[in-house]
Amino acid sequence: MGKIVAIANQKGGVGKTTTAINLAACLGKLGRRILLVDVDPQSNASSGVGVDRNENGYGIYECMLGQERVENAIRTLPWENVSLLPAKRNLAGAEIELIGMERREYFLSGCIGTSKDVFDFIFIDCPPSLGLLTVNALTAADSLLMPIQSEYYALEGLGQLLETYNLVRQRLNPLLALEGILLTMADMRTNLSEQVEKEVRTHFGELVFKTVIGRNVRLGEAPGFGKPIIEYDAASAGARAYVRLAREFLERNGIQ
Amino acid sequence: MGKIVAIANQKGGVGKTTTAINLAACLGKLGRRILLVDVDPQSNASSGVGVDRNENGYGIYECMLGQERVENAIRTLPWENVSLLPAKRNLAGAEIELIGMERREYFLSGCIGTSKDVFDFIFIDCPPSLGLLTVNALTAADSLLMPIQSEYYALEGLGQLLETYNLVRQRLNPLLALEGILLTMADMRTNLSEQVEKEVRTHFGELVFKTVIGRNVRLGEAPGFGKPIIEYDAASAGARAYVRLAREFLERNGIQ
Ligand SMILES: Nc1ncnc2c1ncn2[C@@H]1O[C@H](COP(=O)(O)OP(=O)(O)OP(=O)(O)O)[C@@H](O)[C@H]1O
Ligand SMILES: Nc1ncnc2c1ncn2[C@@H]1O[C@H](COP(=O)(O)OP(=O)(O)OP(=O)(O)O)[C@@H](O)[C@H]1O
Ligand SMILES: [Mg+2]
Ligand SMILES: [Mg+2]
Repeated sequence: MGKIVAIANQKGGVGKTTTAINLAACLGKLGRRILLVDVDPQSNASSGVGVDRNENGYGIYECMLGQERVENAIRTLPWENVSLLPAKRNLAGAEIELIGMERREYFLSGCIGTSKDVFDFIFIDCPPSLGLLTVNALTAADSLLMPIQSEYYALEGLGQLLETYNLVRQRLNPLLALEGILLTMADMRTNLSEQVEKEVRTHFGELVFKTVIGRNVRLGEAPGFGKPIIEYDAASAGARAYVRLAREFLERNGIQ
Repeated sequence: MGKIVAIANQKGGVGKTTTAINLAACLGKLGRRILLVDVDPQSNASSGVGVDRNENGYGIYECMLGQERVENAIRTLPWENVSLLPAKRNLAGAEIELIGMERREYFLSGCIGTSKDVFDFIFIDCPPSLGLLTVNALTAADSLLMPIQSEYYALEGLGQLLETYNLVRQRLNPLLALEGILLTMADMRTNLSEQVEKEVRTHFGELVFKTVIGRNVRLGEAPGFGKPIIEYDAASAGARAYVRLAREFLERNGIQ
């Protein structure tokens, strides 16, 4: 029975998409069957693995509104054990459309629930907001993984994110757990990164992944080629960090 | 008569807030009367200048909904010629509330229009989305300033942003112009930054500011002290870049 993990943080540019793509690809390489679900209207997770948002074909929008079965929208990717449920252009208008509907928070869980029978892990890449698309992801998820950049504003935003997590648990999805907090884009040469790491580990202890993703330009280059880092440059510090993260993720989920 | 400039890009973490705060502070130092308006529920522009989102007092939410006059929410800041209209916690629910209202795109322009008589420039810091708060900012603005990070995803998102700009011009605010595209967080040691810069200048020519803001850790440290870079470390490369930007901004607006 698969597990659904939402990757969310309303702070922009903290490494949500980079973590979704690269954790998925590294777990695929370790033999797990992975589905990557893109619910960000920017469609970065889709383009980051080479699928164009303007191309024909179904996406998450049609699935959420019940117009198409998930199986007909899922794309197999050229990398071992990884598939994608893409976001197309039409997702941009979804939030405004969903707002007026009954059970508007349950549209995503209604359509991807069955995928738990096919995949070991399902990662949902969220937009930088706490709006209806992110709430749909938290309602569908078993756990929340929170990337945070080693910077001041990212630390500030963590409180708001945890408030939303608690609200969703109380009202929409009592089973939602915390997968963990992941420090990203850390530049160990600066005091800023060190200070943020110290503060996060003091406040959140075991919740914080031991693996820290350092800043590495190859991670910024890879999406331009539509490839995960493990395919673009397996020897890079960025690839090695995400492989470490994938192993730690499995350990935290009781899988050796 | 003042000019309203919206600083927007739905891509997260591209330097919208950092540009709003630091361009405002540098122009203030050059003698212009500046108002900084925070319409991002994250309230980063507010906390970045030392104003707490949980503190008592009015914010942009009450002003947009006509519950309070703008003059009673504006805070004077300890830096020359700069004032702030803050975002408080209650802004988080605004988008859902506004969606069902008549003329929902005009709430912001309805309340900050009068500030053009008092300030030379009014900068609006937007959230990382193309939702109703950003559309309100574009409807109230005379021009749009687009920070873009020198990375692949940021380049991809520019098309969507310009589509929204055109829609707002056609339907809501025919006077909206483009202030310019600003390259941020450029790391000139990497090919990635150079390639993105070359591509942006080829496509958009004169629209792109000559000033490029390089990556500089002092810009990331300053918000932790609630200060603009020009106050936190005036000698830093980050401060010098934003002073250059302020001078170029004035030149492009015909002010020597
Ligand atoms: N560890 C890293 N080192 C260097 N660059 C990185 C790293 N992680 C991410 N990046 C780059 O930083 C930018 C922001 O990352 P990303 O887009 O994954 O963040 P996000 O949280 O998904 O953004 P958004 O809030 O817009 O969805 C991207 O251009 C990405 O390629
Ligand atoms: N030139 C720079 N050099 C180094 N760090 C920077 C620079 N510009 C911004 N930063 C840091 O990068 C992070 C992202 O910048 P900022 O928060 O201004 O972006 P934003 O577009 O406003 O993000 P959001 O989409 O969440 O509103 C912040 O932690 C900021 O301090
Ligand atoms: Mg993303
Ligand atoms: Mg911001």
